[in-house]
Amino acid sequence: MTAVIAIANHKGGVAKTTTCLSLGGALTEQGFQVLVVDLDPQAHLTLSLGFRPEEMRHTVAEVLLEQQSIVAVSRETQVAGLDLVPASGELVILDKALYGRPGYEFRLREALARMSPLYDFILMDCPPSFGTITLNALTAAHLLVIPVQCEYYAWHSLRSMLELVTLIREKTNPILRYRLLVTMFDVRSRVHRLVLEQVHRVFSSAVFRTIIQVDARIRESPAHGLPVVYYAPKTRAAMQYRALAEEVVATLSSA
Amino acid sequence: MTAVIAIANHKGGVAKTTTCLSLGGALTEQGFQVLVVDLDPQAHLTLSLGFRPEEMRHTVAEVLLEQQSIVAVSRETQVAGLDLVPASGELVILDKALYGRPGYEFRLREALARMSPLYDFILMDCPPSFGTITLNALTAAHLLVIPVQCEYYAWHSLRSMLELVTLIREKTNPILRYRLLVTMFDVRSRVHRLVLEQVHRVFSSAVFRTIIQVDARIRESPAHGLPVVYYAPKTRAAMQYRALAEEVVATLSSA
Ligand SMILES: Nc1ncnc2c1ncn2[C@@H]1O[C@H](COP(=O)(O)OP(=O)(O)OP(=O)(O)O)[C@@H](O)[C@H]1O
Ligand SMILES: Nc1ncnc2c1ncn2[C@@H]1O[C@H](COP(=O)(O)OP(=O)(O)OP(=O)(O)O)[C@@H](O)[C@H]1O
Ligand SMILES: [Mg+2]
Ligand SMILES: [Mg+2]
Repeated sequence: MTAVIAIANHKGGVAKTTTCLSLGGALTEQGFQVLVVDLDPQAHLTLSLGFRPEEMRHTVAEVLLEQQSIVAVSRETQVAGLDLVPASGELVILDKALYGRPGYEFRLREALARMSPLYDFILMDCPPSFGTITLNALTAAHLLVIPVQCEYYAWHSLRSMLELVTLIREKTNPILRYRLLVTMFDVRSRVHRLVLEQVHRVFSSAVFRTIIQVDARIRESPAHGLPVVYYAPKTRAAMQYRALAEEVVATLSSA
Repeated sequence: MTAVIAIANHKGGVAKTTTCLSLGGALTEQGFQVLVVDLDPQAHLTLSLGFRPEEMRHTVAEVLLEQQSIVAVSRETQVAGLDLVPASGELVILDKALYGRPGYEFRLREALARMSPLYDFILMDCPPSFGTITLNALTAAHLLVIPVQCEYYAWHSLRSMLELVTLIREKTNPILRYRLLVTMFDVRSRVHRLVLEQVHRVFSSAVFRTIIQVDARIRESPAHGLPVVYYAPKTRAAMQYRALAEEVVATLSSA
């Protein structure tokens, strides 16, 4: 059974793309077959695996328009066991073009359902907005990972993010579960420590135990087209994303 | 003559809101009358001035729907000389509702043109996306400030941001000028120093000389409802945003 995971938060710059890339890498390292899907018109996930988004002839846009299958547009990457469905800037137009078409929220879920179970995990990187593309990802997902930065604005964005989860559960995906992941954590920051306490107090068991701390090597890995577990395997960030991968596997098998 | 400035970048988390708040504060400190406009459904600018977005009865959404004037929805803040046009979550719907209506891109510009010149500066905080709301801001602006983080993904997002500027100049706003602002700069980071060199080499005179460095007090200021120049006036970040305000004034008067 393929586990489908969305990585989403409309707050910008909280490490959605970094988490999708790093978690994907950590899962393939453990021998799982993984597909990562880039749903952001910025196409940073595509970029971070060494591709040039402007050169992608077939992207996820065609899957959402029901012109191509997932398998037809997916590509192998330089990481064994990690395939990519690329994105490009044209996704910007799709966000409006899809809106209002009957059943537009189910396009991605239906496309994934048509695939034979080639992968153990499918990870989807979402843009920092609440548009039709993010709705598609939340409708298709079994688990939603919400990366959270322990800062004032990011803390406040959680409320509307969880309102969206409630809405999605009522309308299109009653089985959707979510977990918060604390990212870019700086132990020296008083604000980070205070907000972390609030996150644990308010969300308790919905928060992954693994915390991803700030790490300079994470900033370098996308320029090398590799997840941090392959680019800098002995670093703290690589260890933390490996620990996250184990927690994700445990969460999904405990259904 | 009121100077209209948009603060936009579809890359998330690069300090758009922080810059709008801090620059607005630094300009009022110099005696200018300033209006800040929150165009993000996350409503973080509204939040950072001490308001609760869910309690806002009148927001910028009504201005874009031509139901209310700017003056009717604007509110005074606890900072003398700094008024706010608030936002709320309902802006999410507006992004789709506006699309396709004839002349939808000009709604904000027309609303600002109808105002008598009460303010010296109008600053608009944009969401991390290319939707109809950001198009409205870029169509209305004389100057676009693009906050840039010196990291791999943010560097790559600049290309599509500048393609958008070219498009806006051709279609709706031929006088639009832009400047890059380096934000959240960490002098200890090798990646930051390398990307900064590229930014200066490629964009040279289009980059503000002022660089905003990483500063813990910046993270604290929104929780106190104040721009950093009022919350922590003696800090490096406050000095840097004051220097930016002077550069912005010089840039606009040198038309
Ligand atoms: N643990 C970490 N330590 C240091 N830097 C990090 C870490 N995680 C992410 N970053 C850096 O922070 C920046 C923001 O991360 P990223 O782009 O992955 O966030 P995002 O949520 O995908 O952003 P967007 O909202 O634009 O899609 C990137 O430059 C990334 O390299
Ligand atoms: N110079 C700085 N030093 C330290 N922290 C900063 C600095 N500038 C911004 N921040 C913090 O970084 C985070 C991101 O900044 P901010 O929310 O202003 O970015 P944004 O571009 O408006 O994000 P979004 O794309 O979600 O609208 C915030 O928590 C903010 O407090
Ligand atoms: Mg991203
Ligand atoms: Mg913002």
